[in-house]
Amino acid sequence: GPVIVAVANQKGGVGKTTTVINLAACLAASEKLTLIIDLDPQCNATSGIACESQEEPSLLDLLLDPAAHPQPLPHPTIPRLEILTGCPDLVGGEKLLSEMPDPAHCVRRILEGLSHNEKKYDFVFLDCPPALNLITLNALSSATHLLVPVQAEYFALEGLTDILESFEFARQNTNQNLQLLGLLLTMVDSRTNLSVEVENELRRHYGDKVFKTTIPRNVRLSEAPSHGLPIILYDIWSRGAKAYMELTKEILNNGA
Amino acid sequence: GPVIVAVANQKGGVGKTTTVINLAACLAASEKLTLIIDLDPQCNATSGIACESQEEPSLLDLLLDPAAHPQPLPHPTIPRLEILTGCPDLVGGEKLLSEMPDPAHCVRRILEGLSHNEKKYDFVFLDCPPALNLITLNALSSATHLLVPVQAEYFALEGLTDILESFEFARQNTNQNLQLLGLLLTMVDSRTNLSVEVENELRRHYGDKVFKTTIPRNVRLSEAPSHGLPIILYDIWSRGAKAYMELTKEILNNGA
Ligand SMILES: Nc1ncnc2c1ncn2[C@@H]1O[C@H](COP(=O)(O)OP(=O)(O)OP(=O)(O)O)[C@@H](O)[C@H]1O
Ligand SMILES: Nc1ncnc2c1ncn2[C@@H]1O[C@H](COP(=O)(O)OP(=O)(O)OP(=O)(O)O)[C@@H](O)[C@H]1O
Ligand SMILES: [Mg+2]
Ligand SMILES: [Mg+2]
Repeated sequence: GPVIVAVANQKGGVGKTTTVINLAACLAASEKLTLIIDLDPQCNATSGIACESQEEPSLLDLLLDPAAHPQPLPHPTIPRLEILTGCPDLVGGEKLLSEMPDPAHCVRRILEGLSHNEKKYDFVFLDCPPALNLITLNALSSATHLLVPVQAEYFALEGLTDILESFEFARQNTNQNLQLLGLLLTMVDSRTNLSVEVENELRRHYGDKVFKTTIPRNVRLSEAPSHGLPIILYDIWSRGAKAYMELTKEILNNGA
Repeated sequence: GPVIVAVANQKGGVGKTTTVINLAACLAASEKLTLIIDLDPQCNATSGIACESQEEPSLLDLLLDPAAHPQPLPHPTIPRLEILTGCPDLVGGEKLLSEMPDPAHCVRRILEGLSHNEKKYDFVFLDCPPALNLITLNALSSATHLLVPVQAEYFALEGLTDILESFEFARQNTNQNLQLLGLLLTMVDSRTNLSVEVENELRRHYGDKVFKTTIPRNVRLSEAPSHGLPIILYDIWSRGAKAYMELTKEILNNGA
C-alpha cells in the first residue's frame, strides 16, 4: 500500500503545511502518484496550491460517514498530484468525531475507502492542525510514518517531547505499525547562533532520527503559496526548492 | 477594573506568546501591575519567562472549580509582573470544560476570583493556543480587548477573517463589551516584497484598526525566551525591544 505520512507538530508555524505542499509536489514530479489530505480547518494546504474546499461531500462529511466515497481532486496543473481539500467546519467537528464509533480511526476509514479506487497512490500526506487533538490523533492512527517539522527556534525545540509522546501513545494504542520518518529542521538560518545551537542540540539528542537535509529560511517559500504554487513551480532555482528536492531524494533513498 | 487583553490568532507561530511576554514586561516596567494568564497547553509564556507550571491548583483545576482561589505567581525578578502559569493538561481539558455550567465563562470566573484579592491589576494578558477552540472562546468571553498578532505572510493574512469572525461571535453572544485593541503586524521584514505587500493590504483593509507600530523580524526576540527573559532584560538596545516599547507607548497613549 501507499506510504502515508502524517506531518504533525502542535507548535504553530513550524512549516507543516509548507513541507506537505512541497514534498508532495516534488514526489509527484518524481513520477509518484501523490495525495494530500488537508486535515487543518485553516485549509492552508488547499489554498496554498490554488484549490477550493470541496463540498458535497466535505472532508468532515467523509470523516463522519464510514461508507462515503472520497473523491480526491486531481490538481488542475500538477500531474500526479491530488488533494482531499480542507474543511473549515472541522473546527466544530471535534465533538462530532468524538461521538463516532472508534473515533481515532475516522481518517483510516477514508483511506480504506480510497484503496477501492483503481488509482493506487504511492504517497499520501496528512497536513495536521497545530494541536494534539483528535484530528491529529486520527492522523497518527492511520499513517505509516510521522514526519515532524522542527523550526530552528527555542519554543519549537521545547515542544518536541509532546509530539513524540503522542507518537508513542499512537504506537501503543491505535497504530502499532507507525514509524518515525524523521525530524526535519526548518527555517534554518546558519548565520544565527540560535539556529546553529538548536540544530546541534537536535542532532545530539535524536541522532539519525534527524534528516540530513535541512530547510533554510527562504522568502521564496513564503511567497509561493500567495501564487498558489509549490516552490518547484514558483522558483525552481531558489534555496527552498533545492532543499525540498534534496529531502525528496533522501526520503526515496531511505527506502520509504 | 483592569484592561484584560486576549492575544489570539488560530494561525500558528505568528507571535502571540512573544507579544504577551514583551508587552506585559514593558507595562510592568511602566509602573503598571500586570498579570499573564497562560491559556496555551504548550506553556510557552510560562517557560519564556523562566517560570514553572504550578500545581495544586493547576490552571485546569482553577478553570473547573468556580470557587477556587487563584494564586498568581509574582515573577522572581521582574517587579509588578505576575503569572498564572500554563497547564499541559489543558490539552485534554476541552471536554471537561465543555461539561461545565456556562462553559464559555470559566476564565471570567477566575478573573472574578482575582478581583477579591487586594492587589488590583492594571493589565491582564491572556495567551491563547493556535486554535478557535473553547479555550480561545473563553479568552474572548472574558477580555475587555482583543489584540491579534498578524505575521507579515500570506497564510496569516488569509486566516485573519476567521479570528475576526470569532470576535464578532463573542461580542454578540458572550461578551458584548469586547473591543478590538488592534491588529499587530509581526516579523515584518521591509526588505521583502511579501512583507511590504501584506502590510499595505492590511492597512488598506483595516485602516486604523492596525497599530502604527510594527514588530520587525529580529533574532534577539527569538533568543530571549531561551534565556527566560523578556526582550527589555535580554537586549534593551535591540530593534525588538524598541518596537515593543513603542507599542506599549501607543497602547497607553490610545487610553487603554
Ligand atoms: N523555510 C521557510 N522559509 C521561510 N518561510 C517559511 C519557511 N517555511 C514556512 N515558511 C512560512 O512560515 C509560515 C509558517 O509556515 P507554515 O504555515 O507552513 O507552518 P505550519 O506549521 O503549517 O503552521 P500552522 O501551525 O499554522 O499550521 C508561513 O507563512 C510559511 O509561508
Ligand atoms: N518579531 C520576531 N522576530 C523574530 N522571531 C520572532 C518574532 N516574534 C516571534 N518570534 C519567534 O517566532 C516563533 C513563533 O513566535 P511565538 O511562539 O511567539 O508565536 P505564537 O503565535 O505564540 O505560536 P503558537 O501558535 O505556537 O502559540 C518563536 O520561536 C519566537 O521566538
Ligand atoms: Mg499549517
Ligand atoms: Mg504561543
